[in-house]
Amino acid sequence: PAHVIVIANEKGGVGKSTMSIHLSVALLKAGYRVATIDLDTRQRSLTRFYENRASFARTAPWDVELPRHFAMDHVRGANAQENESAEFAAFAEAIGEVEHAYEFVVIDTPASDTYLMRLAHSLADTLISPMNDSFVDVDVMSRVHHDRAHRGQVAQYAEIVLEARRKRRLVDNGMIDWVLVRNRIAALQSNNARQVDQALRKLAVELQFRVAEGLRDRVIFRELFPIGLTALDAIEEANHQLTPSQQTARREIESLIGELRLPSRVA
Amino acid sequence: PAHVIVIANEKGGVGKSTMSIHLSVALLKAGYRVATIDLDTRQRSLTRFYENRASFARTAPWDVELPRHFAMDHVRGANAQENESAEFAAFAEAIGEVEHAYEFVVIDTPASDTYLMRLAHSLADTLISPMNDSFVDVDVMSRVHHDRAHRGQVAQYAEIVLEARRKRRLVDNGMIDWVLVRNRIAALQSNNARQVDQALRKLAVELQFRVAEGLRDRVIFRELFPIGLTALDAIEEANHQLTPSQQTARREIESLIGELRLPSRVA
Ligand SMILES: Nc1ncnc2c1ncn2[C@@H]1O[C@H](COP(=O)(O)OP(=O)(O)OP(=O)(O)O)[C@@H](O)[C@H]1O
Ligand SMILES: Nc1ncnc2c1ncn2[C@@H]1O[C@H](COP(=O)(O)OP(=O)(O)OP(=O)(O)O)[C@@H](O)[C@H]1O
Ligand SMILES: [Mg+2]
Ligand SMILES: [Mg+2]
Repeated sequence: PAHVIVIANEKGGVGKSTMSIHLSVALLKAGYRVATIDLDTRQRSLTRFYENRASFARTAPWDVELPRHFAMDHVRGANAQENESAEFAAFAEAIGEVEHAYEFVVIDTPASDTYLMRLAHSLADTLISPMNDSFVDVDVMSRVHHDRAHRGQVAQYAEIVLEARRKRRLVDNGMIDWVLVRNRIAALQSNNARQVDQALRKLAVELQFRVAEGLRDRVIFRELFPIGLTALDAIEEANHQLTPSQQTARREIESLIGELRLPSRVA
Repeated sequence: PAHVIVIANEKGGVGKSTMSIHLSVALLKAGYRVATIDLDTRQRSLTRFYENRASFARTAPWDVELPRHFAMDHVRGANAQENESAEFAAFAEAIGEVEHAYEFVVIDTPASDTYLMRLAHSLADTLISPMNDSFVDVDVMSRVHHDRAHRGQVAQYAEIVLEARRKRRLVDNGMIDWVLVRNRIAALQSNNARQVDQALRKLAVELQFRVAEGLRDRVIFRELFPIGLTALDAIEEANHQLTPSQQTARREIESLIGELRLPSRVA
């Protein structure tokens, strides 16, 4: 069955959609059969990227790869139970359609504690949580408190992952490989970034995740969203000159994929 | 009555809490009576900052200003109507306590479409929406589409503001001064940032907001979160050397406050 990659972090704006975009395009370009699912039912950044890419593909001078894409809807009835059952049914149908026909399923999630976001966690083979080098971001994993007595309590997002792991163990004894990926890394490493990194390495043992070097803050990771392209695409052909930074950006994505230790050929 | 400043943007991670922190501390230091309300009931970054600040204040070598702070709770019963009434009651009680006793109320909101987040919009005298220089961020205001036929539709977050304005006009004919504030601005302006700026200036006319120059991406805006301080505080005394970047950071905050055109002495 497909290897399920969930990109999630309850902290807003850490780069979940940006990672989902670059990861899914990279896997497509490596020749895998890829499905993508957007659980951010309001913002839909991943869906919007693939809409732009499909539009660009219509007139592009080369073959532009596209995944099989699903965008979930939020059900807003008065009864919370009924809403969840409807959301579950739609999501289960999408998973049912892709789990045997595709090699990878890449799932983007919203920055809020929703039913579908939690559900996705218990399906994850690889869970990727992007983070900024900031103690504001660490605080959703483990309390960053001036007062030592309150420091280090497991915080709300880590709770969600620990609970998903407990459920997963009961269902099929599967393991969630939880990878924290540093994103929007500054060119010059600050003292603050070193301290955040130290805090994460200590937390990694307690919360059982691993920390991967991610992406630097580069304009190329954001600027092609309107035309549905990435640094991985043949942007030289679309009149974009491939700058040294774009060359490096490609290598950064490739080395990040290497750190994820994804299965090479999925059964 | 108090001047209500709401910091909101459904897009995650744009800097809502960072702006709420720096704005409320700046107003406190200017001698105003300030109340703060945290409507991000899960993440509570603003609440967490003031917890750290109160803890630091206990042993600080100088008088550390603190606002009157309220952290709202999310009510999670099975009936959506009842939850909303309970949340409304708690929020109305907090507003009732501060609207005449304080000069400014600063309200931080979550990156999701919640009942309290929408309610806050209709109370705003000044609405501040931080944004990154990215078309992913523009997309929540106005559709950024490769296909011209779909480009420019009013998107989900702008809809929320337009609706709040309609409601506000009915209630007390008040005007919401909507200010988009660029945040985490790069040191070197890219072509992409120029294009985003152009898109926002055009949108400003259609959606009736104004664009303010905000904050550069500086470590000092994030690194003191664990001890509840900002660049505005007497950090020279806490053994931090005030670097040139921190001097500039102070000026950036002061000039941002100037652009907000807040009332100088509130009746
Ligand atoms: N490595 C990067 N370099 C440059 N910009 C980036 C990078 N990663 C993300 N961004 C930008 O940072 C912002 C946040 O990224 P993104 O929207 O992907 O995060 P998210 O976690 O999906 O946000 P949300 O919580 O709203 O879903 C966007 O403006 C995006 O363009
Ligand atoms: N001007 C800035 N310079 C440096 N870092 C910043 C700046 N503004 C925000 N940050 C950092 O960017 C990240 C996002 O900021 P913040 O948490 O304030 O955004 P938010 O909109 O409140 O996020 P959420 O949607 O999760 O509530 C945090 O890690 C914060 O420390
Ligand atoms: Mg996203
Ligand atoms: Mg916040």
